[in-house]
Order: sequence, then structure tokens, then C-alpha cells
Amino acid sequence: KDVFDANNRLAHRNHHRLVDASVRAFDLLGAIGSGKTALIEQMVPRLRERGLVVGAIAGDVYGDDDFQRIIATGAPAVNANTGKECHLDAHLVEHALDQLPLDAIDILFIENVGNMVCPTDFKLGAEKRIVVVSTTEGDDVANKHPMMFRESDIAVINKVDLAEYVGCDIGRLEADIHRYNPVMPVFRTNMKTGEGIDALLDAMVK
Amino acid sequence: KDVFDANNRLAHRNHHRLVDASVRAFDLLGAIGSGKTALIEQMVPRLRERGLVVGAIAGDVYGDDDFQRIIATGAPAVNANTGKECHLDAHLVEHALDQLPLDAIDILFIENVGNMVCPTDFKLGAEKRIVVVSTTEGDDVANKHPMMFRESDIAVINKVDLAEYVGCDIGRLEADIHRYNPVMPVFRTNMKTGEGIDALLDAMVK
Ligand SMILES: Nc1nc2c(ncn2[C@@H]2O[C@H](COP(=O)(O)OP(=O)(O)OP(=O)(O)O)[C@@H](O)[C@H]2O)c(=O)[nH]1
Ligand SMILES: Nc1nc2c(ncn2[C@@H]2O[C@H](COP(=O)(O)OP(=O)(O)OP(=O)(O)O)[C@@H](O)[C@H]2O)c(=O)[nH]1
Ligand SMILES: [Mg+2]
Ligand SMILES: [Mg+2]
Repeated sequence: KDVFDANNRLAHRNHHRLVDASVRAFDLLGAIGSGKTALIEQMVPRLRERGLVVGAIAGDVYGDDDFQRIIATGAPAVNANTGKECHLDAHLVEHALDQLPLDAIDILFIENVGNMVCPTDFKLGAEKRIVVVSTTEGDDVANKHPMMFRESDIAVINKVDLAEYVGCDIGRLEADIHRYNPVMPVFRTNMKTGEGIDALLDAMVK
Repeated sequence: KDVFDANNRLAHRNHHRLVDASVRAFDLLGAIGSGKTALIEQMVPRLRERGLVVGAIAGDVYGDDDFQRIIATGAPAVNANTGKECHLDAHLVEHALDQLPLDAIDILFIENVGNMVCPTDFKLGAEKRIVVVSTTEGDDVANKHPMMFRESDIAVINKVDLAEYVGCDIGRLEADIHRYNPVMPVFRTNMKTGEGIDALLDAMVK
């Protein structure tokens, strides 16, 4: 469809712009409230310790809740509201890139709208896609969303501390993810405490 | 847009068909894993106690996880996969209605795809829309999704038992809902134990 082609062309342009500026960008996707912003909050200080500068684009249908949390970490960020659209697109990202100090940034997190369906078809130009689900969505969340896992590179199962309270079998979640994407690395985390974050970070920045 | 008009026409037709068959239908919307299916699981036995027959349409992008849970309660149900669409539409519902014993059913639950954006504009023909969010999505979930609350009739804040573990301020959630929809009744529930369900049921069936 024309919409997808136009988006993909812009995504390619974003991709080249980021590479030219030596910015490694990660598209953060996942269910509503799964822990995408918490991931950024945990990553910023750890990446700083490694001498890396982190920037972010906070995407949401409405409001600036995530933007406020991200700038509180000291990381440069841009708020990107999609209005009625259930996903960020390459055009919104292009405008956001215009407002970021790309020459100073090493790692860019692009936090997509919380949604397990819409963002799949809309590439943004990032190097990798990280999909974040959490145990409290139920252990059928991977089975229900084949495309999201097939079209992403790294999976995070977050809120491991709450699995028991909702009866979530993390093993089943992981098995379903691998049914859809056999080579996809899966990380189990607690984004409140930072448990599991270092392994994920190593996988991202290597 | 044409797509919306065509959908609305079908939704009207569904609506009349349900009214003629004396079926009261409820569109269950909400975030992924917020507790929509658990709501149906809790409602079926309680409505039965009141002599009412419950049916359901289980909508999901892929799979029949919810359908299996619902038929396990003994309620007649139909599975409706949307494929790539992030929301049920009136056409899928029309086909599902063809497969249900409408003359025998008193209450019909139409469980939409877990998504806080897409289903808003696609009416299905139900009498009321119930939006279910849960504390584990974070207490900014209402603020981030104005349209979903403006376009629904009843709100449920579920998983009250887990609010403390994610630092969710339920009061803030409720205040945000009322900012968008001042007269919207809000019910606090634990769909695992059934806490809060009776008040919601009374509001629905009166
Ligand atoms: N107990 C626990 N709570 C967590 C964990 N990760 C995140 N939370 C909490 O879960 C809620 C949602 O986290 P967010 O970081 O806002 O999730 P998000 O994916 O950015 O949400 P959206 O952008 O709105 O889709 C917040 O209240 C967090 O404090 C975790 O691993 N354990
Ligand atoms: N502790 C706790 N767990 C709950 C509660 N409500 C639901 N759960 C659990 O949360 C998970 C998701 O519940 P579901 O009923 O599948 O939610 P859903 O909205 O139907 O999910 P989707 O249809 O996939 O969007 C399941 O593991 C439930 O057992 C609650 O009030 N408290
Ligand atoms: Mg966020
Ligand atoms: Mg369900």
C-alpha cells in the first residue's frame, strides 16, 4: 500500500541520517504499561557509566507523561504525540530528529505508543526493534501477537516479580515467542529494581 | 470517512437485530491483559444465578485463548480473529451473531482486541461500552487515552490487589477518567477474586 511505501522511504532516510551521525537507535515497542519507559529510566544511568550519551523520542497518543520521566533522568528528549494514530511513523520521527542534538547522542531510544498490533508495519529507521511485554498481561500475550514478535529483534519479559500474582507461566511465554521467532533473544527483567537489565544492555550495545 | 460510515451502518443493523432478539450486548474494551476475559469468567456464574443466559464473542488478532476460557464456563461463544486489524468491526460481529443462539441469550459480551486506541472509532452495535484498565499498566493509562474514555459508558479499574507493587495511585486514575468523562461510573475490581464485581453487575443489568 502507498502509505507503507511512503513510510518505508522516510524510514530509510531516517536510518541513513542516524548512521551518518553515529547514533544507534532502538525502537521500543510493546503492550501498554509493559515497562518501556522504565527500561529507558534504567538504561540511562548504566549507559552513562559506560561513557555513552542517551537521547529519546517519547511517543504517545496524547500527553507528555513519558517525556517528563525521561528528561528527569537528564537525557535530551522530544515528545511526539500521534493524536489518533495508534503508532509512531517515520514522518513524526523525522521531525523529532530535527529537535535532537544528534551529533552528541550515542544511543537513541524511540519509545513507540503502547500497542501490540499497529506499530508492526511502520518502520521508523531504527537499528533494532525491542518488544517489551510484561507478566501481568497474562502468559498468552505472545501467542496472541505473532507479527509483533516476528518483526522485532529482541524480546523482554518484564515484571518477573509479579508473575506469581497473575498466574503467569514465564516458560510458556518464552516458548510462544520462540515458536514465532526461533532466534530471538529473550530477556527477563524487573524494571523497578533493574534485575536483568545488564544482560539486555550487553546484547544491545555489542 | 467511508470506512467509518459503512461500519456504522452495519453497527446499526447489529444493534436492531440484538434489540429484536432481546439480547443486551456489552462491548468490552481495554488494554492488553487488563482483565476483560476474567470479567466474563466472573460474570457468567453470577448472571446465571439471576436466571440469565450469557453468550460471548471472543475477539483477538490471532488464536482462540479467550474463546477456550469462555466456553469452559459453559457459555455459548464464537471466536473472531481480526488478522491484522487492531479492533473488531461491525462486519465481523455480524458474522459472529449468525453463529449464536440469539433467541436463547439474554446478555452478550463482545470482547474486543486488547487495544486502547483502535476500537474507539469502530462501533459494533452494543448497548454499552465497558472499558477495562488495570493498575499494572501504570496510573497514567487514563490520561494517555482520552478518546477511549470519552467514547465509553462504564470504566473498570482492575487488579486493585496489585496497585502497590507497581506504585499505582488509583485515585489519580479515577480523577483522570472523570476529567475526560465526568459522569462515567468507575468500578474498582479484582477479577481474580471477584471483589467489586457485584456493583459492576448491578450497574450493567439495571
Ligand atoms: N513491580 C514492577 N513494576 C514495574 C516493573 N516495570 C515497570 N513497572 C511499573 O509498571 C508501570 C508501567 O511502567 P512504564 O514504564 O510506564 O510502562 P510503559 O511501557 O512505558 O507504558 P506506556 O508507555 O504507557 O505504554 C509503572 O507503574 C512502573 O513503575 C517491574 O518490573 N516490576
Ligand atoms: N492479581 C490479579 N490478576 C488478575 C486480575 N484480573 C486478571 N488477572 C490476571 O491477569 C491476566 C490477564 O487477564 P485476562 O482476563 O486474560 O485479560 P484480558 O483483558 O482478557 O487480556 P487480552 O484479551 O489478552 O487483552 C491473567 O493472568 C489473569 O489471571 C486481578 O484483578 N488481579
Ligand atoms: Mg511509557
Ligand atoms: Mg481476553
